[in-house]
Amino acid sequence: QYIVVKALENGVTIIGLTRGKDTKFHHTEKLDKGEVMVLQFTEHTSAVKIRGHAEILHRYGMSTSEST
Amino acid sequence: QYIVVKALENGVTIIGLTRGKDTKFHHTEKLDKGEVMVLQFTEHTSAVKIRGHAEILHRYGMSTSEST
Amino acid sequence: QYIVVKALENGVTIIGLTRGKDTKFHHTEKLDKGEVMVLQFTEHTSAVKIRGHAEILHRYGMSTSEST
Amino acid sequence: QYIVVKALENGVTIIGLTRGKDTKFHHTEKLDKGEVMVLQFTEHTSAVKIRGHAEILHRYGMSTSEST
Amino acid sequence: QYIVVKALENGVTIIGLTRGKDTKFHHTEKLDKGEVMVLQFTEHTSAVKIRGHAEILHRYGMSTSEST
Amino acid sequence: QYIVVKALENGVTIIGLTRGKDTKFHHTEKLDKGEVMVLQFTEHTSAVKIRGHAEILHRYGMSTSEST
Amino acid sequence: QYIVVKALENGVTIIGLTRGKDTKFHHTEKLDKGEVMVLQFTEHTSAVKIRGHAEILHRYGMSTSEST
Amino acid sequence: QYIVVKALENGVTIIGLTRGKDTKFHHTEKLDKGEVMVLQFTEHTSAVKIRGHAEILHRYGMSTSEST
Amino acid sequence: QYIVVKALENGVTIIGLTRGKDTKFHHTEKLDKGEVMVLQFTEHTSAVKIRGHAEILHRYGMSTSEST
Amino acid sequence: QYIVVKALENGVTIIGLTRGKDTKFHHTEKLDKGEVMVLQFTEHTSAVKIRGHAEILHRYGMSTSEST
Amino acid sequence: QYIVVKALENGVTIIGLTRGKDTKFHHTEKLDKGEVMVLQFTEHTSAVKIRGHAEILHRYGMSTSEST
Ligand SMILES: N[C@@H](Cc1c[nH]c2ccccc12)C(=O)O
Ligand SMILES: N[C@@H](Cc1c[nH]c2ccccc12)C(=O)O
Ligand SMILES: N[C@@H](Cc1c[nH]c2ccccc12)C(=O)O
Ligand SMILES: N[C@@H](Cc1c[nH]c2ccccc12)C(=O)O
Ligand SMILES: N[C@@H](Cc1c[nH]c2ccccc12)C(=O)O
Ligand SMILES: N[C@@H](Cc1c[nH]c2ccccc12)C(=O)O
Ligand SMILES: N[C@@H](Cc1c[nH]c2ccccc12)C(=O)O
Ligand SMILES: N[C@@H](Cc1c[nH]c2ccccc12)C(=O)O
Ligand SMILES: N[C@@H](Cc1c[nH]c2ccccc12)C(=O)O
Ligand SMILES: N[C@@H](Cc1c[nH]c2ccccc12)C(=O)O
Ligand SMILES: N[C@@H](Cc1c[nH]c2ccccc12)C(=O)O
Repeated sequence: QYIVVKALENGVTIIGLTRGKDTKFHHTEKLDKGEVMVLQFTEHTSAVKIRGHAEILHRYGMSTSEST
Repeated sequence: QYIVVKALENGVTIIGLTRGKDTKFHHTEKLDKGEVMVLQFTEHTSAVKIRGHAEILHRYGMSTSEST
Repeated sequence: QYIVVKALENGVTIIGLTRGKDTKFHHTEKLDKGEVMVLQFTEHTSAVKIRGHAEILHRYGMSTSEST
Repeated sequence: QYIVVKALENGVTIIGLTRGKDTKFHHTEKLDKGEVMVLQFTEHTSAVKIRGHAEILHRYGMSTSEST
Repeated sequence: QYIVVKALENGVTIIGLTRGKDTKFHHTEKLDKGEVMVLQFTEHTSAVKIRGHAEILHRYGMSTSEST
Repeated sequence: QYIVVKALENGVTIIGLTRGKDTKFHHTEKLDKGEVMVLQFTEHTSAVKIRGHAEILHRYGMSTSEST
Repeated sequence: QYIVVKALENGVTIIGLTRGKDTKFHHTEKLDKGEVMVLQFTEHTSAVKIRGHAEILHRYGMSTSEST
Repeated sequence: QYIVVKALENGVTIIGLTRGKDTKFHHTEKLDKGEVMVLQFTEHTSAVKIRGHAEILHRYGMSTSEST
Repeated sequence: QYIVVKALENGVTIIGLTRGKDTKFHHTEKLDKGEVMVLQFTEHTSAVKIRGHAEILHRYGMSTSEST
Repeated sequence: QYIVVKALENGVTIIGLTRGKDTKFHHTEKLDKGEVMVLQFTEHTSAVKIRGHAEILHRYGMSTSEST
Repeated sequence: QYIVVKALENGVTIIGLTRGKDTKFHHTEKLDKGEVMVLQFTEHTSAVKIRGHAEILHRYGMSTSEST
């Protein structure tokens, strides 16, 4: 189980949220425009939040996050 | 097993409900317009409630939640 | 295994029935119009009853519950 | 493994039959017209009987039970 | 693994045969016209016999039993 | 894993052969015309023989046994 | 995993070969014209040989054995 | 996992090669024209060699071995 | 679970991020133009970042990373 | 998991490479023109090399090796 | 899980990278033009690098590596 994120602008952030009773941000990965990242769900990551303009590929197709 | 939520307005809330005998809200995540979140079902989360205007992608296709 | 419920009116109720020898209502979740809920079958929930006007997405397609 | 039942009239009954050597009725759930129920097969339920006018969705498609 | 039986006349009988070295009738369920039953294969039931006029849905499609 | 047999004449016989080192007939089930039977492969049955005029549904489609 | 054999003439033989270091004939089943047999691969049978004119259904489609 | 071999001439040989560190011929089965054989991969057989004119059905379709 | 990366220019970098509580870069692999790499997700790698102009094949199709 | 190799000329060689830390040739099988071989991946074989003119069927379709 | 590599020129190299904390080259296999190799991912190999002009078949289709 993974998702693919491609940054369409500089400063896209991918945030990993902790698995378990508590839900906190455990890691933030910054992407420059054009970089691609492939991210799994893991023992420590059960939710992911994406900020900034990016393409997100997942099992239901593609979503586009917009810069806020 | 995950769902994908894209906020179509500011202030969209994603609520995780506890797994087990009791059903309570254990975490609320606020999304700004354009933010995308990918959320798994987990040992602690067996139901999710979405309020506000958002696109929800799941195995049966897409649902749109409306602001109340 | 989950189902997706979208309330088409205020006051839609989703009822979880207990797994096991006895069958009782263990939780009732009220939805306002436009709210969407994603619900798993779990160790404690082996049947779900929906009252009020709502769209229910499941593996066989979509069912619409009507207000009684 | 679950089935979906939508009541098309008042007084539809869904009967759960016990798993095991003996086959008895362990629970009867009454549905009003328009109510929808999603029911799993479980450790205690290995057969289900539906009486009254209802739509039953299952892996082979849809069956309609008629009032007797 | 389940099959779906809809009675097309009164007096349809569904017979469960025992799993194991011996093959005996352990339960007979009578259906009235229009009633629908969903039946699993189980630890105690490895064969099912249907008498009377009924529709039987299974993984290979639909069979119709006739009254003898 | 099951097969579905529908008798197209009286006196159709379904024979279960034993699983294991030896291969013997452990059970013979007689069907009247129009009766339908659904039969699993089990711990005790690893082969099935059908005599008489019947329709046999299985994973590869349908076979028709003829009366000898 | 099973195959389906329908005899197209009398005297069709289905031979089960032993699983294990040695390969021997452990059982021969004779079929009359029109008889149908459904045979699993088992703990004792890892190869099957068919002689005589018969239709053999398997996962790759249908083969026809000819009388030698 | 099995393959199906139909001999298109007399004297077709099916050779089983041993599983394990060593690779040897542990069994040779001779087929007469028209005979069909269904062969599994097993604890003792991890490769099969076919000589002579035969039709071989497997998961990728059909191959035809030619007489050398 | 693997992805395929083809470098479309010299100096493409594939970065493996550690699985676990911490997220660090544990390995960087440099590719020259035209080289192809096939990379699994593993016990030590739960996320991969690609910089430079490359084609990335994954379960959702193809993504192209651009040089920053 | 197996592949199918058909020799299109004499002297085709199929080489099995050892599974484990070391990678060596543990077995070479020579095929004559027209012979067909079906080969599994095993505890001892994690890579296979084919030399000479042959047809190789695998999950991605068909490859043809050429004589060098 | 395997990939198929066909060398389109002499001197194609297939490099196996170690699974685990460290990532090193544990084996390099040289292919002559026309040779075909089928390679699994294993306990010791979690990434593969291909240099030189070759066709690589994998679950996403075909990639072509170019000589650098
Ligand atoms: N800590 C939460 C994170 C989470 C996953 N899915 C969620 C859905 C809603 C809210 C929180 C979550 C958990 O592991 O369950
Ligand atoms: N605590 C409940 C939450 C829940 C999941 N699915 C439901 C359906 C209906 C009502 C409650 C629920 C459980 O784990 O079972
Ligand atoms: N307590 C019951 C609830 C139930 C599930 N499916 C049913 C079908 C019919 C009646 C009751 C049920 C059980 O776990 O089995
Ligand atoms: N007690 C039976 C109920 C049952 C399931 N499937 C059946 C089919 C026919 C008759 C009875 C049944 C059992 O668990 O096996
Ligand atoms: N007691 C038998 C019932 C049975 C299942 N499938 C059969 C096929 C033929 C004859 C009998 C059977 C068994 O469990 O094996
Ligand atoms: N006793 C045999 C019955 C059998 C199953 N499949 C067969 C194929 C051929 C001959 C006999 C059989 C066994 O369990 O293996
Ligand atoms: N005794 C052999 C029988 C066999 C199965 N598949 C084969 C292929 C070729 C030759 C023999 C066989 C085994 O179990 O392995
Ligand atoms: N003894 C070998 C047989 C074998 C299977 N697949 C192969 C491929 C190539 C060479 C030999 C083989 C093994 O079990 O691994
Ligand atoms: N160390 C993290 C790496 C990671 C995987 N997926 C992620 C998504 C977001 C942020 C970090 C990650 C983990 O194993 O969970
Ligand atoms: N001994 C190696 C053989 C191997 C399999 N796949 C490979 C890919 C590249 C290089 C070597 C290999 C291993 O089992 O892992
Ligand atoms: N040693 C690494 C090799 C590896 C696999 N996939 C990767 C992706 C990126 C970087 C290194 C790797 C591991 O087993 O995890």
